[in-house]
Amino acid sequence: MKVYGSGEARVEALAGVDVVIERGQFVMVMGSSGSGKSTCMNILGCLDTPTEGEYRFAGVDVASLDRTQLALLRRNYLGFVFQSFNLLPRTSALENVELPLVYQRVSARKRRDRALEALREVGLADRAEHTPAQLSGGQQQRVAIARALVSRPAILFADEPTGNLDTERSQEIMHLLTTLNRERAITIVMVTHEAELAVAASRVLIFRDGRIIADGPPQQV
Amino acid sequence: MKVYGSGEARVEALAGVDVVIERGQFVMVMGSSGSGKSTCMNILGCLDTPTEGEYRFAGVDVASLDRTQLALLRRNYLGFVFQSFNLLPRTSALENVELPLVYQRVSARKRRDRALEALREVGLADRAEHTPAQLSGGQQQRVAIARALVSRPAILFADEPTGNLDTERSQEIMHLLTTLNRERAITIVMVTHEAELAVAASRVLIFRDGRIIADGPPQQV
Ligand SMILES: Nc1ncnc2c1ncn2[C@@H]1O[C@H](COP(=O)(O)OP(=O)(O)OP(=O)(O)O)[C@@H](O)[C@H]1O
Ligand SMILES: Nc1ncnc2c1ncn2[C@@H]1O[C@H](COP(=O)(O)OP(=O)(O)OP(=O)(O)O)[C@@H](O)[C@H]1O
Ligand SMILES: [Mg+2]
Ligand SMILES: [Mg+2]
Repeated sequence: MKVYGSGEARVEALAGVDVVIERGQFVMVMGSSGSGKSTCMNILGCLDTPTEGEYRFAGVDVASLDRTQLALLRRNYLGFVFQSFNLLPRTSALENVELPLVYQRVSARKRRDRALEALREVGLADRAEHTPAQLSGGQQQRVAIARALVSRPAILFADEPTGNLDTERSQEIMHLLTTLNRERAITIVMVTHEAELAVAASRVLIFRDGRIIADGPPQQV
Repeated sequence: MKVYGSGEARVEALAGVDVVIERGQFVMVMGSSGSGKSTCMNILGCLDTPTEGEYRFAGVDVASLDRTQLALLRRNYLGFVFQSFNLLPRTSALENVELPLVYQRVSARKRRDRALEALREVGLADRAEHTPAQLSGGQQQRVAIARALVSRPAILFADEPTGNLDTERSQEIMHLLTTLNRERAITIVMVTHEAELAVAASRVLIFRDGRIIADGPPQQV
């Protein structure tokens, strides 16, 4: 349950959501614009808290954790691709991708190698020195994906990660994600509005007006 | 022709583009990430200039216009939906949509009515007072579309205007755009990566590595 504002301005972004995500699942989240997908992702990713209700991460009630413990939890276990990328503006693609490794105190040399490898995986090794303003929309989106994956998170939350990518690039990213899910057991929760991508997932959640109205395998849903 | 940087950092964003866009056309622009679509749109929209070559708008060489004349040209004839929306952050949706009418010195009352009507057309009349931070990704995108259309431009440049919208909302926006094109003869140049939207256009341009490699009706291309 997530409510913003009050009185006339009251908005129920989430009106009642009950969901359990299991380790190793690839969950696709779909639904109309404004239906609560990003709000739900932010709560699952420990970036926001519900107005009512509780959220347990690996059996731990996250409301019982203080800010430092939450930051450590996110840093060590979670990767996030935001709907609006959230890259550091005057910083190169390489430095943007290195950032999670800086927080994890990885050595400068290892950071650079792993960040370059992550950029290579999204086809941007030749744009390592460009700042976001010197990159196309789809390139910025791919830098955000590389940054989310470089720390090898246990769970990846990806909010519309292919929204700015042509079909070929989208397929490359989907191939990368399904491989990571299958070979490294990375749990993936991904928002998309493109039905043809949903078949890559084992499970689809459909949101409407702040509720989940369907939950099952892609073919059924 | 559009080149950034030099030496090792040299990037040919546009390597040689020759295109003529006729009044009343609905042109769909497609192509891989980083192929030059947004760069081309910025030049056509008089927001940027080519490194080499010329651009004539209604017979006028835009290089012969000074900054004030260019600003007037854009204000009076052009509408732009940016790939990253570019909304004013601490300003309500209504005020964001009113902005082009402020520049055109429309009265406060008319501005408000027309801005509310534009928000209604994109399904956001009930979000008029929300700031961008209080809107979902797809809602921000629709505010950007409303803002681009409120001044009734002769030409609309829309860079991935449905990238964050579910299928139903995308169809609504496409219906709105095709109606404006047909009934008000608004010329539309739209970037998309979704092939199923291309059939709404009379002409498709496909970019690759800074060049147009295909140009024709949707079925052929
Ligand atoms: N300021 C800049 N400096 C250097 N290179 C740039 C700059 N701006 C854009 N580029 C490069 O120019 C190329 C074309 O960019 P453009 O934004 O036109 O691509 P696009 O077709 O719109 O891509 P997308 O579909 O990802 O939005 C890209 O390879 C990009 O890295
Ligand atoms: N800070 C806020 N204050 C008020 N309302 C908000 C705020 N943030 C989000 N909302 C509202 O909550 C609802 C759900 O937003 P959310 O971002 O979760 O939608 P979404 O499903 O991700 O949509 P989209 O597909 O457009 O990205 C929207 O109607 C939005 O207007
Ligand atoms: Mg969202
Ligand atoms: Mg672009």
